[in-house]
Amino acid sequence: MRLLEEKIKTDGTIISDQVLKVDSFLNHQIDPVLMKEIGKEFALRFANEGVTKIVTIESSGIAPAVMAGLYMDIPVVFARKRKSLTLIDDLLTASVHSFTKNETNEISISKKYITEEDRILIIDDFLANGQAALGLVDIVQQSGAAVIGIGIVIEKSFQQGAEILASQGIRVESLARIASLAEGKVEFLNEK
Amino acid sequence: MRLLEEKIKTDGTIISDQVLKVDSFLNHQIDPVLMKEIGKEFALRFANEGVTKIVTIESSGIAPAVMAGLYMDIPVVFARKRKSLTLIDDLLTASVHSFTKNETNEISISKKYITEEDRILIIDDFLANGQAALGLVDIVQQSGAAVIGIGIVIEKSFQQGAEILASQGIRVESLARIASLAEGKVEFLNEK
Ligand SMILES: Nc1nc2c(ncn2[C@@H]2O[C@H](COP(=O)(O)OP(=O)(O)O)[C@@H](OP(=O)(O)OP(=O)(O)O)[C@H]2O)c(=O)[nH]1
Ligand SMILES: Nc1nc2c(ncn2[C@@H]2O[C@H](COP(=O)(O)OP(=O)(O)O)[C@@H](OP(=O)(O)OP(=O)(O)O)[C@H]2O)c(=O)[nH]1
Repeated sequence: MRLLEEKIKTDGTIISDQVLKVDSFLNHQIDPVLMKEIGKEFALRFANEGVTKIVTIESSGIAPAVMAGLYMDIPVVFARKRKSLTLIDDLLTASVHSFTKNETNEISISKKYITEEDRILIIDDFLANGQAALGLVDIVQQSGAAVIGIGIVIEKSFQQGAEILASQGIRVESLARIASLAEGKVEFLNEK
Repeated sequence: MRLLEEKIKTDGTIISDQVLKVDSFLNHQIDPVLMKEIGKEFALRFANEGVTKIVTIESSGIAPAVMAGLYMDIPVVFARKRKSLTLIDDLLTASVHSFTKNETNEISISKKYITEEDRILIIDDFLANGQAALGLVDIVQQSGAAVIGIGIVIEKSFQQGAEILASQGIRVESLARIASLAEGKVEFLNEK
């Protein structure tokens, strides 16, 4: 997605050869117009698939997911990483491992909001090691719903997540695919 | 806001005489079309105020805030309740006390995203004890920016938050104002 790639080049900051900071428009400050364009793009790529609902995870997945839900005219459910005041129903849960923190966390979605009739589009902001995406796939599969595909805003193609998902036969649509963050510059896959 | 009140009556669940559960359209599952209408309503109420940016707090404030930001064509910043991978800049922080959990937490926003030139609209999903709203006001004031007002989706008028903010001279626009959750029914302020 050209607009997104341009935004990454002008407003993204490379923190290390593993980490791209996009706090100015996606992860802390949010650019609503860009989110709308991202939502529209996901809606285009997953049109005609009979998607009934979008599943994402708090917090950075919410804005892109809600915009996609608006264009597709379907509800959006976000997985919780921690207990909340009203998250008290029967829960579908999955474990998500963090390599950086070397810890495993549980994520949850109420059974009420994904049923076996659903056709689910998973959306998240980053695809890196893929643990969060795999956790969301696990939850959707537990409910009996179909995983139609995964929409990712920024994929770090040099990390394992994209490959793991592809090897599971899951369709992944990433709006920006980063081949490398080495030597202080962002190199997209299509530039190679 | 009539549409919101109707949604609360049909899809809200009263958990106790203190707590209204709206997980089916606001706090876990999100109704994007409703969020868009909520965003439009906030944009209308705070039009012509020269608002430059919206400040909210993860997670449930994000969807309403992003829709308001879309209508007002301004950026949205969400306060973090916990460290994140890229939240490493100089931070503005505030303490937020939880009466239920009897604990105090720190919320943060990077100094980069609120400066003294800004005119800030704060948006959040619920106004109850007001601690989160007060924390956001504190952060905005630390930056030197002006607090133009606070937009709340659901205000529980029987709790102290609304009154505390009013007593500080802060303009609060709540789209639904609940006078009571007693006896298993939602009573809005304008129904009394
Ligand atoms: N900005 C940025 N973030 C990255 C990058 N690579 C991974 N992340 C984010 O970091 C978080 C993952 O950290 P960990 O759970 O510790 O996982 P990991 O060490 O196995 O990668 C996720 O945030 P999250 O769960 O999405 O958090 P939130 O923002 O939704 O709160 C993920 O999206 C990157 O290059 N840049
Ligand atoms: N559904 C619902 N939620 C209520 C109600 N009253 C307060 N809350 C939410 O509960 C959370 C506040 O809990 P605490 O921090 O423990 O505060 P408190 O005990 O002093 O009220 C906030 O969630 P939050 O920080 O907004 O969490 P998140 O949803 O953004 O993750 C607030 O919005 C209510 O009647 N119904």
